[in-house]
Parts: sequence; structure tokens; C-alpha cells
Amino acid sequence: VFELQDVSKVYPMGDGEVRALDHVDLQIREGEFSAIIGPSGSGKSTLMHIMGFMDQPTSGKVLFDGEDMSRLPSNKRALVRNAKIGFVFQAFNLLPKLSVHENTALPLRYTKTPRKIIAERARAALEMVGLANRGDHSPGQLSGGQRQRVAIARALINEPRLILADEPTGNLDSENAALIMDLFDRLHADGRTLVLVTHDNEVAEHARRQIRVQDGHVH
Amino acid sequence: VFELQDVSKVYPMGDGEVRALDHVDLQIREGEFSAIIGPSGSGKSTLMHIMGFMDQPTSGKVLFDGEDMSRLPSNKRALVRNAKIGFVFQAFNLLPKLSVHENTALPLRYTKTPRKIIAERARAALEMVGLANRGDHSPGQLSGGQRQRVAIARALINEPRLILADEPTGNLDSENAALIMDLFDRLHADGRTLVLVTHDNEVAEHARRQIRVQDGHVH
Ligand SMILES: Nc1ncnc2c1ncn2[C@@H]1O[C@H](COP(=O)(O)OP(=O)(O)OP(=O)(O)O)[C@@H](O)[C@H]1O
Ligand SMILES: Nc1ncnc2c1ncn2[C@@H]1O[C@H](COP(=O)(O)OP(=O)(O)OP(=O)(O)O)[C@@H](O)[C@H]1O
Ligand SMILES: [Mg+2]
Ligand SMILES: [Mg+2]
Repeated sequence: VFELQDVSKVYPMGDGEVRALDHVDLQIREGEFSAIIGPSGSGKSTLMHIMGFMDQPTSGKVLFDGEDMSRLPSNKRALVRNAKIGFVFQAFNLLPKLSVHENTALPLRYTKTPRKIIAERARAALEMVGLANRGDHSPGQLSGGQRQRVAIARALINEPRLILADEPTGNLDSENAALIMDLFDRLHADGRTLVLVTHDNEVAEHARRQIRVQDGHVH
Repeated sequence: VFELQDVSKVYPMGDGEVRALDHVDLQIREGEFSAIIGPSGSGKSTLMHIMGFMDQPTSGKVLFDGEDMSRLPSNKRALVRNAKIGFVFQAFNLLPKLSVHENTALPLRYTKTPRKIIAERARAALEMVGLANRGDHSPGQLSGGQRQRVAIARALINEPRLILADEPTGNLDSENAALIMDLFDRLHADGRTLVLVTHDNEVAEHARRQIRVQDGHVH
């Protein structure tokens, strides 16, 4: 599904630089369930943003289903991403002015899916994460863990083949974390490809493969 | 230090209501180290916001050092809070347009402390959390865990008697979490009062007292 070839991401800092990723080679196969682990600031989120083509590498190539994504115009990249990838951001990125229901439905909003189907799917996704009765509230009226669960529901609404989730249980207690991991296990059993970032050892052990990141290097 | 007497917090929801806190009585003694634990959405952050008088209860009283805070005007409450309490928000609440250094120095900005001392204290606080070299960057240029550490540095800069921290290690790997817990242990040994919200069992065991919250009730 994914192949990163000699990818680096470098940011300017005063008179030096921050090498968030440093010559990374990585392949993710169809149907794989992997966990990315590593210290704070080591490059995990940067790696996920590049894999989901939310961010461009400073150098190197990103292949998705064999196609070099940097050759595509940015609107084509967004179409591929929206149709094939569900992304759960570390900071949730919910839109404060939309309701919980509208946030969840967002990935389907710009597709040809009929309104009635979108509403049903949004309700089902919120039910899956235990928040069926909060659709009319705004994200600002939810707790930290509830917002995280809305972000997960949104990422799953268009039934993506590939799910990239950045610390999906970081704000959850053990019961809700177990609920979300059961959900991910079912999606994996269904043949979808999952890549999670986590610093929770129990979550990392769920995955079949652990990818370690340290100072921008991947092992 | 703190006493909550029959405190409730209720939000409207459609034709019903959400009882975030339901007739809570709680005392926190000077020099105590307590952990608040409970499921997502159970009322932990609401409890912390009321304890730090960031939010007003729907009914009941909050006493701080024996004084009823609801009798004070809101600007007086803010002065007491700024001088005596260090607060680490679950969502960090860093100001995006200020630098990391300016964010850290913020609690001292409106006091009579000389500029030179403020700058030294901000550098020392960032050093304590392992981010000495990122003072010139903006919060948007940091990773999730790095932002959390800046929020901790900011909460400690005015050497508050009382520290309220909402999931302070939620975005940290085990090494950085241990660094922050060592810092909290030192502050506790120094005689300060600490109240942490956490769903990490190791962090909860650090505290001398566990306060359980479930559906707005405190046990
Ligand atoms: N402004 C609001 N309007 C309506 N409901 C609210 C509001 N703020 C909080 N709530 C509700 O109050 C309850 C308690 O929220 P709180 O943020 O205290 O939970 P929490 O225990 O901190 O959860 P988490 O572990 O997910 O952070 C939740 O059900 C939440 O949705
Ligand atoms: N826009 C930017 N400008 C400068 N440096 C950046 C920028 N974005 C990220 N970085 C730096 O790149 C490094 C990697 O960041 P990244 O967010 O990938 O870390 P992470 O492994 O996800 O950490 P965490 O576990 O704390 O979320 C960090 O040192 C971070 O400060
Ligand atoms: Mg990250
Ligand atoms: Mg909370």
C-alpha cells in the first residue's frame, strides 16, 4: 500500500535545523496492523502526516499503491486521501462551529452520497464509539476523551481501506480504550490496513508489527 | 486548602440535562498529593475547573483557604488563582501567536516581577521539562508531547503553592512521563499541594490518595 523511499523532513531553527525525519525507508503492506512507537518529539506524527500526504517531504518519495504522490497535483492528492484514508489526528482537529453530528459526517459531505445515507452513517459511527446521544452538541461541550472518540467516528464514516490514527487512545480510560481497540481489531479482521501511533504498551502489543522511531530514524 | 460543599454542575441537553457533577463533597488538605481517576466523560475536568475557580458550579460552594470564592468578584478570583494556583489544561491552551518562551512566561507577565527575572525563570522552567532550545519556536512547531511539556513549564513558573494538572502525561512516552513525575515528586517533597487527573495507573499510584469519579459522583 505504502512505500517511503529515502524520505527526510527538515525544519529551519535559528541558525541550525530540526531533522524531524532523516532518510526514512518504510513499506506498509495491504491488511497489515502496525504500531509506531517512540519518544516525544521523535518524528511519529511527522511520519504519519507524510504517509497520509498531509505534508510533503523535504526530500525522498512517497508511493501509494505504487503511484508517486508528489507527481500528483494537490487537489488530486486530496481526492485520493478522502476516498481511501481515514485519519485520526493527535489534536483531533474537530471544527468548533459544526455539531458533533456534522463533524462526523464531514468526509462524506463532498461526495455524491445521498443526505439520508450520510445521516444514517453518522449516527451509526457515533453509536460505535459510545456517543449516540451527543450528536446535537458542539465539540466544545464534550470532554477530552469524548472529542477523541468523535474524531475516530469521523475517520471511519467513509469506510476507508486504510486507517492512520495518531495516539487514538491518548485521552481515554482503560474501558473506552478497550472499546476502541476492539473496533480496530474488527476493522483489521475485515481486511483493512491500520497504522497507529501510540506510547501505550498494551495498544502497541495489539498490532502485529512495531515500528520504532528515534530522532527521525525508523528501525 | 480546598473544600467543595454539595457542588453540582448541570448543562442543558435537548429536553434533558447532562449532570457533569452531582452533589459533590470534597476536601483537599495542604501538602496532599491526590490523583483523580474515572472514565471518559465522568466529570474529572469539570471538577478541576471548579476547584481552580475557572468555572462556577450550578449549585453548592467552593471554599479556598476557608474563603467562599463565589462571594468574590471574578477579577479578584483571577488574582488569587494567578498568584496561588498553577493549572495544566487537558488541551494545553497555549497561545498560538506567542513564542514558546512567551507562553511559558505568561503567568508572570502581569506581575511586578522585573523582565530580566521573568526571562531567567522561563528559561529555567523550559530546561526543567527538556525543551531549553525551543524557546523561539511557536507552539504550532512543536509535537503534541512537547506542547504538553510547555504547558507544564508555564504552570510552574510562578512557583504556585497548588498545582492542578489535567492528564499531564497523556501525550508523553514513558521516559518523558517519568521526567514529569519526578518533577512533581520534588514539588510535593517541597511542601506543595498537587492534584492530578490521570487514566494512567502508574501515575495514579504515585499519588498518596486516589479520588474516583463516576457519572459526576465522587468516592
Ligand atoms: N459545555 C458543556 N455543555 C454540555 N455538556 C458538557 C459541557 N462541558 C462538559 N460537558 C459534559 O460533562 C460531562 C463531564 O465532562 P468532563 O470534561 O468533566 O469529563 P472528563 O471526566 O474530564 O472526561 P475525559 O476523560 O474524556 O477528559 C461530559 O459528559 C461532557 O460531555
Ligand atoms: N513546523 C515545525 N517547525 C519546526 N519543527 C517542527 C515542526 N513540526 C514538527 N517539528 C519538530 O519535529 C520533531 C518531530 O515532531 P513530531 O510531531 O513528529 O513528534 P512526535 O514523535 O509525534 O512527538 P509526540 O509524541 O510528542 O507527539 C519535533 O522535534 C518537533 O518539534
Ligand atoms: Mg505526535
Ligand atoms: Mg477531561
